[in-house]
Amino acid sequence: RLVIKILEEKIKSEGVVLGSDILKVDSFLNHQVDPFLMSQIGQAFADKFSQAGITKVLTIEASGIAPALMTSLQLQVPMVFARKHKSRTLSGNFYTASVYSFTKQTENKIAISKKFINADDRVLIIDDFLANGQAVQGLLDITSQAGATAVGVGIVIEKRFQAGHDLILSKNIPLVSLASIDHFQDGQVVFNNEG
Amino acid sequence: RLVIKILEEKIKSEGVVLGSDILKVDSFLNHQVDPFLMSQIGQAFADKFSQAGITKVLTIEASGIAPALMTSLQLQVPMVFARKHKSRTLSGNFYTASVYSFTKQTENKIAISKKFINADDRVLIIDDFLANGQAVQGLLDITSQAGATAVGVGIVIEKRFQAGHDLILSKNIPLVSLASIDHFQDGQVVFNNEG
Ligand SMILES: Nc1nc2c(ncn2[C@@H]2O[C@H](COP(=O)(O)OP(=O)(O)O)[C@@H](OP(=O)(O)OP(=O)(O)O)[C@H]2O)c(=O)[nH]1
Ligand SMILES: Nc1nc2c(ncn2[C@@H]2O[C@H](COP(=O)(O)OP(=O)(O)O)[C@@H](OP(=O)(O)OP(=O)(O)O)[C@H]2O)c(=O)[nH]1
Repeated sequence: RLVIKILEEKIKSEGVVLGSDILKVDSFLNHQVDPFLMSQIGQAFADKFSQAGITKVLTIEASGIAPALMTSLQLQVPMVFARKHKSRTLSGNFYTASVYSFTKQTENKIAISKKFINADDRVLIIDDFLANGQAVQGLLDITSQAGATAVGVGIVIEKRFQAGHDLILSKNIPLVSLASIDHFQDGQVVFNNEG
Repeated sequence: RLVIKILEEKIKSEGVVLGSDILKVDSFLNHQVDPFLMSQIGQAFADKFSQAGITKVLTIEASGIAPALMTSLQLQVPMVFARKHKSRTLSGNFYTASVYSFTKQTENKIAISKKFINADDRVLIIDDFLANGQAVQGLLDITSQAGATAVGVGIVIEKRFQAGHDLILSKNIPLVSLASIDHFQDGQVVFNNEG
């Protein structure tokens, strides 16, 4: 579909490969944000999951917020972003999950208020990147603690050479990734639908 | 206008006053987000500033992202969110500013990449709350370091009993606040357009 073409084009022309396994896309997704592209991304996820009876879109601050918000707008359901850091009004009862960082080799906690997810919810998880899948795993953990149902995961850019893709599929949860990177080659991005 | 009525209604019915000077609105703005309300808020700010020749919308992670994104979508310009914490691909040259926390009595740094703001930019600053104005002041500082022009500030909820409102007006920058709180009374919110 069109948004995938546009996204791949932007990654090729504006993305920068750092080291062996990081793609920097701070010009349209992670620092500066292209609102129209986000709107197209939201439409794409909403179309893919339109029949899933979704009641809530979940993501993690901060880069997941833009694509998740646009998805929730199209699905006409609330969006909840998990907190990673202490927040001014973060009090009350929370579901928490640990998210492991392979690079930092540390555990971080993410939290969602119990007020905003319950057993009747059918959850769509949205995030900007899928790498090792720890962040998505944390959101799935919280979804399960709440007794809610995870009906799908939507990812803007997945790196297929890392474990996240298979991790999610192994849980039998539908995964929609708009841009799927097979590998990096000489500082260039090679997508799964290419050479 | 309609969005102000809707916003005030939601504050009255879902907002919780904490202590003497904090309003918790985590059900539609700060944790769970109402995407349609955000869209209406974005439209309102875009309408108010439609003639200002805005080239960029600036905000700070995380709660500012939703209203700023919707505003930038309507204005058809990029949105940039300042970083408060270290980020995976945060490298390169940045403008930074200090943001003082009265409650914590600490200085925090916010940063925006020099790639995404320059002297030709006409900037609209958007944020969720206006209290003491330190966050907005930090964004104004960065705007000025870049040689750009701050053409306006859009705030979803301002607390008029704190210094931020007057601080911004003293800089002769147009300020649009959708909900303006005069004070809290017995755990209730009293708006400036009421009793
Ligand atoms: N730009 C970019 N980011 C990547 C890439 N791979 C992973 N990330 C991001 O890195 C962060 C995870 O880093 P760590 O917690 O250190 O975990 P890791 O070493 O196991 O990957 C996440 O950012 P986050 O928590 O979502 O941060 P934020 O941007 O939301 O603040 C994730 O989205 C990549 O190729 N490019
Ligand atoms: N809910 C709520 N928040 C308020 C209120 N007044 C100020 N804040 C938020 O508190 C944070 C500022 O807290 P501090 O840095 O400790 O500064 P302060 O004590 O001088 O206010 C900001 O959140 P932030 O940095 O924008 O955090 P985030 O939500 O974006 O993560 C600001 O938006 C209020 O009445 N209600």
